[in-house]
Amino acid sequence: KIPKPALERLFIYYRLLLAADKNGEPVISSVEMGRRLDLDPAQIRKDLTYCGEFGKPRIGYRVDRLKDELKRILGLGEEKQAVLIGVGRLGMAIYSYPGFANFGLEITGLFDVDPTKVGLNLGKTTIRNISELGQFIKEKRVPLGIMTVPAADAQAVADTMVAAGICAIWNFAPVTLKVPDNINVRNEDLAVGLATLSFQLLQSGCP
Amino acid sequence: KIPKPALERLFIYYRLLLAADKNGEPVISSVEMGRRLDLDPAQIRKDLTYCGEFGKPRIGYRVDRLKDELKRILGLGEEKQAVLIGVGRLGMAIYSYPGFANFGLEITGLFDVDPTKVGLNLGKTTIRNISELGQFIKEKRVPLGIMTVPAADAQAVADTMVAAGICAIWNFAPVTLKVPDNINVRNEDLAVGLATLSFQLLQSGCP
Ligand SMILES: NC(=O)c1ccc[n+]([C@@H]2O[C@H](COP(=O)([O-])OP(=O)(O)OC[C@H]3O[C@@H](n4cnc5c(N)ncnc54)[C@H](O)[C@@H]3O)[C@@H](O)[C@H]2O)c1
Ligand SMILES: NC(=O)c1ccc[n+]([C@@H]2O[C@H](COP(=O)([O-])OP(=O)(O)OC[C@H]3O[C@@H](n4cnc5c(N)ncnc54)[C@H](O)[C@@H]3O)[C@@H](O)[C@H]2O)c1
Repeated sequence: KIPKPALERLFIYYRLLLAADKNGEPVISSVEMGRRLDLDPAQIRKDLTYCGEFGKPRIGYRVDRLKDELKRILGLGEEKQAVLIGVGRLGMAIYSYPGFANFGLEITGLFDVDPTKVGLNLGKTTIRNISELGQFIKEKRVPLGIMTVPAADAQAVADTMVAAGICAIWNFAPVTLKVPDNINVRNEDLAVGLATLSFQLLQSGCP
Repeated sequence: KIPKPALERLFIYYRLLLAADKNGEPVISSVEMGRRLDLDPAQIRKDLTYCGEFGKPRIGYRVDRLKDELKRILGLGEEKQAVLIGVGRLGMAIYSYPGFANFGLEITGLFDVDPTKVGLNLGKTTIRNISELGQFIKEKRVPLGIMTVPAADAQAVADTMVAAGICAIWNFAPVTLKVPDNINVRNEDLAVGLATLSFQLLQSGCP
């Protein structure tokens, strides 16, 4: 089992290799990777042994081979379906972001309660009413739900998804969701990220 | 000095107390806080001693007093100015989000390169051209810069801000910024967050 901090770094190496491959770089060393990512090359070499990758001394890693290996290990080749609930400011930004496709995510269902939004066609997907969410997850066996609804609505939406068999929730609402232990929940609390940064500002006495 | 994980929890307690105060709750216990946040009440009590707060046994904490104490300790009463660069999908969502005001943040400058956006008036602020960024930061002594520009442009924008005397950068672009050590940088890498969640899905064998 790969420890979480190492796992997050492997995704960052994969993204770096995608760019290096596009640039036509045949090989890359852990020292060069370390320079671009501001990380310790020894840490990078250690992380890459989790996927059985050993570079050649003084040459480094073959970019195309290492990229494909990471893609396989991290399960990035597999298309993962997701539904997104709450097509507001943040929901729209996430839905239309092309960068998630690099990680094999496809948002196949959009849901909202706002009558002026339900029925709107956004590219490949039409916004459906929240009442259809449970059935959609069940029928299409969607594993992942992305929640960008207001804090007050988050728990109810989570309950609907859990009842329909969702396996993981990516939650942007600033609330702690109560879900069974077998459901993976990842909370992105952007406001706390900002608050922590401004506290550090205060402590450093700036401006 | 408060360790970072404890600091992040103190902001979450503050947000919970804001809501409890609005609901008119006079007191709250660490056990009740733990229930709402899915945290260990002993951990909550320990965190609150960082700000010299000791609840009364079996009664708990006075909501208004604890809220104000946390606000003081965390420096939330002080208005902090910020500039936001890159008024695209994510930039717009962040600019128009009312939740950041709870943490004393006010975005007083918007910057972009897109001629169709420069000059647009969004509420209190007009989008300015990126060429004015350096001068704006210097003149108004803005401490914090929020970057929601494409990855390829991020380093150049950071360099402009550092030269103008910015103290902290909140970066959403998936790149590692090279900045002097005295600048606080917080990276929000949403794609890696998602990738980690979907990897856990794979490992749990769902659906
Ligand atoms: N915008 C940001 O930058 C930002 C930052 C941090 C956190 N958040 C959090 O992300 C969430 C979304 O924020 P936003 O700014 O996009 O809000 P928003 O109000 O722009 O969008 C919310 C959307 O959810 C829909 N909705 C409401 N109740 C619903 C329900 N029961 N089922 C389905 N859809 C429902 C609304 O119709 C709306 O379209 C909020 O919880 C917010 O606290 C947003
Ligand atoms: N949208 C998302 O959900 C999301 C998720 C993860 C990461 N990100 C990252 O956040 C950043 C913004 O993403 P987005 O989806 O909002 O992109 P976007 O293309 O919608 O917006 C980018 C904005 O930056 C402006 N810009 C470009 N170069 C600039 C420069 N040199 N100076 C000032 N402004 C400049 C563009 O004109 C545009 O308005 C990107 O780095 C992206 O990788 C976005």
